[in-house]
Amino acid sequence: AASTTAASKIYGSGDTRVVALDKVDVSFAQGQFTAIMGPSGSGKSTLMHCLAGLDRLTDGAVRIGDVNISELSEKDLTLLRRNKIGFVFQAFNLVPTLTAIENITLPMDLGKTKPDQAHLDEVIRAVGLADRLKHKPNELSGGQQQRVAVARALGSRPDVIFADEPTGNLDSQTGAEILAFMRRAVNEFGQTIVMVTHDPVAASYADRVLFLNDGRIVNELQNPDA
Amino acid sequence: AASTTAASKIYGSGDTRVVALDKVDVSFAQGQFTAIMGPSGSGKSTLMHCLAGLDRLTDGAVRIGDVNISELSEKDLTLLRRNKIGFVFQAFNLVPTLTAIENITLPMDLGKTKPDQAHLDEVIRAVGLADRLKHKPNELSGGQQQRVAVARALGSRPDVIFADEPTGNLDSQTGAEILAFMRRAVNEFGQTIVMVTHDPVAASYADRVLFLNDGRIVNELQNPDA
Ligand SMILES: Nc1ncnc2c1ncn2[C@@H]1O[C@H](COP(=O)(O)OP(=O)(O)OP(=O)(O)O)[C@@H](O)[C@H]1O
Ligand SMILES: Nc1ncnc2c1ncn2[C@@H]1O[C@H](COP(=O)(O)OP(=O)(O)OP(=O)(O)O)[C@@H](O)[C@H]1O
Ligand SMILES: [Mg+2]
Ligand SMILES: [Mg+2]
Repeated sequence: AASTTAASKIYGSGDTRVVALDKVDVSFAQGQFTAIMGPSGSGKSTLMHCLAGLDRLTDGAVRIGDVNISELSEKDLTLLRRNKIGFVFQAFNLVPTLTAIENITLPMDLGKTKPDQAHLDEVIRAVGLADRLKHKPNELSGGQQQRVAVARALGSRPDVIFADEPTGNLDSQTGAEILAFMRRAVNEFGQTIVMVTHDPVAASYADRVLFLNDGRIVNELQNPDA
Repeated sequence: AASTTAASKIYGSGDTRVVALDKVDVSFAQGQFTAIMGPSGSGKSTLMHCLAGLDRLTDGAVRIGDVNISELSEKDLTLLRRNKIGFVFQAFNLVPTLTAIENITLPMDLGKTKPDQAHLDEVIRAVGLADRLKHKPNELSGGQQQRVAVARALGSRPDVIFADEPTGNLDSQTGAEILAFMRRAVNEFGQTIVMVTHDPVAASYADRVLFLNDGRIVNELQNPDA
């Protein structure tokens, strides 16, 4: 569903040079749930943003499906992202002037696609926001904002979901609801999920765990248990 | 060091009415390390903001030291916050145009106080940011931004530190460095720390854990182990 070949991302130069990704080869099969763990600053968000076409590599290639996304025009990349990719940002990136429900349906409203209402209701139930839909982000707790970001990525049922630390601001019970929903999305609908997490319990929901350090994949675990 | 009496915070009215805090009585002794846990949306950040004078209660009182802070002028409240209180925000609240080190020393620069350089160096070492000090927030990972926010609250060695989920974006090793530093600050300097967390391992560093649900304190554990 997604892959990188020799992906490198370098910031700055001279003594401010930072190699955020160092020739990373990784691939995510359709219908697979992968967790990515690693120290703070090891390149996880950078990898996710480059995979989703939100940032450009310095070197190497990214494929979504069988499309090399660096060959796409800005317009086609935007369409690909809107139709095929859901992204949960580490910093949520909600629109402050829209309510929770407007934030959640924003990708579909922009793409003028009608949501599958039963699926959307199920997403809203799983994230526990049914009684907060009319609130704006500044009227929500940190974890509620995070859940709006999660629901926005899941609501359109995209082929591939990139979730950057989706449960970091949630208590274990609220997080478990979301992780169980994501597990079902993979099992029942064949969606592909790539989830960055610092929480081993969250990682245990995945089919495999990749470990990143200093911009490289240094280890891989299959079928992890907490 | 800090306490509330019958603290209530109510948002909205009619059917958008939310009771975020419900007559909360709590007190934090000088030199005590308290963790606060509870479901997402249970009122933890609201309690912390009201304790630190960043938000006003609908009813009840907050004391810092023996001062009822609702009786202070805006000017005196600002001085109290700057001199006595450190706050780690759940959303970090860094200044985007300042570098990491400028963000860290901002409270002291505003107050025109000179930092204790040895202490500041120790804080920077504990949060692991020595090689990122000249970076701006948008050149830092999520966890690095969180660590800047932590260092800013600790750097001036305030009497009371309120930390709202200070390790949520950190791997366990980076988080442990910060928690150990906070434990030392309490043990060696008699600082008071109130830390909201969703992580039981982080809570185990505290002297006691308070559990919040629906705006009330529902349980308390002394000397918790993970
Ligand atoms: N301006 C507002 N208007 C209406 N409701 C609000 C407003 N601000 C906060 N709330 C509500 O108050 C409740 C408590 O919020 P608070 O931020 O204290 O929760 P929290 O315990 O910190 O949660 P989290 O663990 O998700 O950070 C939430 O249910 C939230 O929706
Ligand atoms: N614009 C930039 N200029 C210089 N360095 C940068 C820039 N953006 C990111 N970096 C650096 O790239 C590295 C990788 O960042 P990234 O956000 O991918 O880390 P991460 O693994 O997601 O960390 P965390 O767990 O803290 O979120 C970090 O060390 C960061 O400081
Ligand atoms: Mg990150
Ligand atoms: Mg909060």
